[in-house]
Amino acid sequence: KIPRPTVKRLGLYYRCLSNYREDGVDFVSSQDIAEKLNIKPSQVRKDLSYFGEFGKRGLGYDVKKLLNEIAHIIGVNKEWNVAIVGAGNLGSALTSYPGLSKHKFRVLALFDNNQQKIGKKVSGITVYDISDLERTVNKLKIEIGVIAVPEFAAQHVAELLEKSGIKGIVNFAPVRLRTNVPVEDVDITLSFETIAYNVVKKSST
Amino acid sequence: KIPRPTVKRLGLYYRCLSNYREDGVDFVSSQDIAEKLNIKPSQVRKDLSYFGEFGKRGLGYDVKKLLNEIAHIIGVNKEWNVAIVGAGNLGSALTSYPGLSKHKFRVLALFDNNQQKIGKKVSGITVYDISDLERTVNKLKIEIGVIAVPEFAAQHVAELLEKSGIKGIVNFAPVRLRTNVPVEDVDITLSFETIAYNVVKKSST
Ligand SMILES: NC(=O)c1ccc[n+]([C@@H]2O[C@H](COP(=O)([O-])OP(=O)(O)OC[C@H]3O[C@@H](n4cnc5c(N)ncnc54)[C@H](O)[C@@H]3O)[C@@H](O)[C@H]2O)c1
Ligand SMILES: NC(=O)c1ccc[n+]([C@@H]2O[C@H](COP(=O)([O-])OP(=O)(O)OC[C@H]3O[C@@H](n4cnc5c(N)ncnc54)[C@H](O)[C@@H]3O)[C@@H](O)[C@H]2O)c1
Repeated sequence: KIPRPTVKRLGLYYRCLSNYREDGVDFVSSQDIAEKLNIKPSQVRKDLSYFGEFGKRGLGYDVKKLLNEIAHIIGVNKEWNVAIVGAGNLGSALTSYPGLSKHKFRVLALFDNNQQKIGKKVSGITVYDISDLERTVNKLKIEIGVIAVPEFAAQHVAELLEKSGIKGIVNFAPVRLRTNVPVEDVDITLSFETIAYNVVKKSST
Repeated sequence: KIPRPTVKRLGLYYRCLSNYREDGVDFVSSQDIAEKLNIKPSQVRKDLSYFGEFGKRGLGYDVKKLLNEIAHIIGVNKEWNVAIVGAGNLGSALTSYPGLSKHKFRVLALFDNNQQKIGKKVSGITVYDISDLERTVNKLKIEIGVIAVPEFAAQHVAELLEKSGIKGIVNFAPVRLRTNVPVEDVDITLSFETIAYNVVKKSST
């Protein structure tokens, strides 16, 4: 079993290696990767060792080969169809975020229960009625559902998504969901706590 | 130097221990914490060892004591004044997100350069003109700036924030900023890659 933080870092490694490839670099060391990501080279070696041997003695890691391997592991080569439930501020920001489609996550539908939003478009994507969730998830072959509704509605929406046959959920509501489908909770306050720690550290050195 | 992933996990430990305290639990083991966070107990022990000895043989960790210690380390006891630049979809979602104020990050001001948004309020917070950034940051004693503007404007906004005397930046724009102030980049696509990996793993087991 690969630890969760390692899986999260794979996305970072993929970005970092893509930048090196764009710059025409063929081989990199664990130090080259670690510097860009502000982590230790030993952490890079440890993470990559979970997936087999990629480094060549003296030469370092083969950028193209490692990119292909990581792409395969994190499903980068695959297009993922995404639906966002909650066409509010957050749902709209996620729909228009170019980072998602750049990493092969295509938002194909938004869902809401507010009659004034249903039928409208956000960045070209239609807002469907939440009662059409199951039919639309099957029709558009949607695999990932995003929960961007208020806290009180999140558990109910998770159950609707599970019933519709969705394969994974990215949850932004500050609620622990009870569901059989894999869930990834997102909480941006952790980034604020990290910056607070770095600010305190910087002022005391 | 404490590794960055460890700092990020401290926020998670703090949440987990607060829940145990609310349930009236006085002592917990590294296993009790690890189970809730889906990580290994050895990772919990390793992380907490950076900050000194808290566990008591046989009893486990003293919940109240550990909470106080972590609170002190990640600046939880301190109120942080926050300004968000970019009163669009993302800026609005962040302003109304209850998670921030719950963890003592108070959004006190929004900034924008769109004349139609300036002077309006989002969840009770005033949208100021970006040209008033320096004066308002000093008046409201703002320490953390959030960048929620389009990619092309992010570097310019980072320079304005640095000039205004801000101490730390949380950056949502998909751009690597050049600034002397500590920056924490947020990219939610990493959560999508993690869920994609878990979905692929689940379907192959
Ligand atoms: N995790 C994070 O880092 C983070 C950051 C910001 C916001 N949030 C959370 O994201 C959620 C959305 O925030 P927002 O600012 O976009 O709120 P919002 O009020 O702007 O949008 C919520 C949308 O959900 C819709 N909705 C409500 N109940 C529904 C239901 N049962 N079915 C379908 N749609 C429903 C509403 O009509 C509305 O359009 C909130 O839970 C907020 O706490 C999380
Ligand atoms: N990192 C992530 O996970 C993530 C997720 C979603 C969106 N985003 C990013 O967040 C940013 C904002 O997204 P959005 O959907 O809210 O966009 P938006 O267009 O709704 O909002 C952007 C706001 O910035 C303002 N603005 C533009 N230039 C400015 C300047 N020089 N000074 C002050 N204000 C200025 C605009 O007037 C607008 O109100 C984008 O860069 C987007 O790519 C990141």
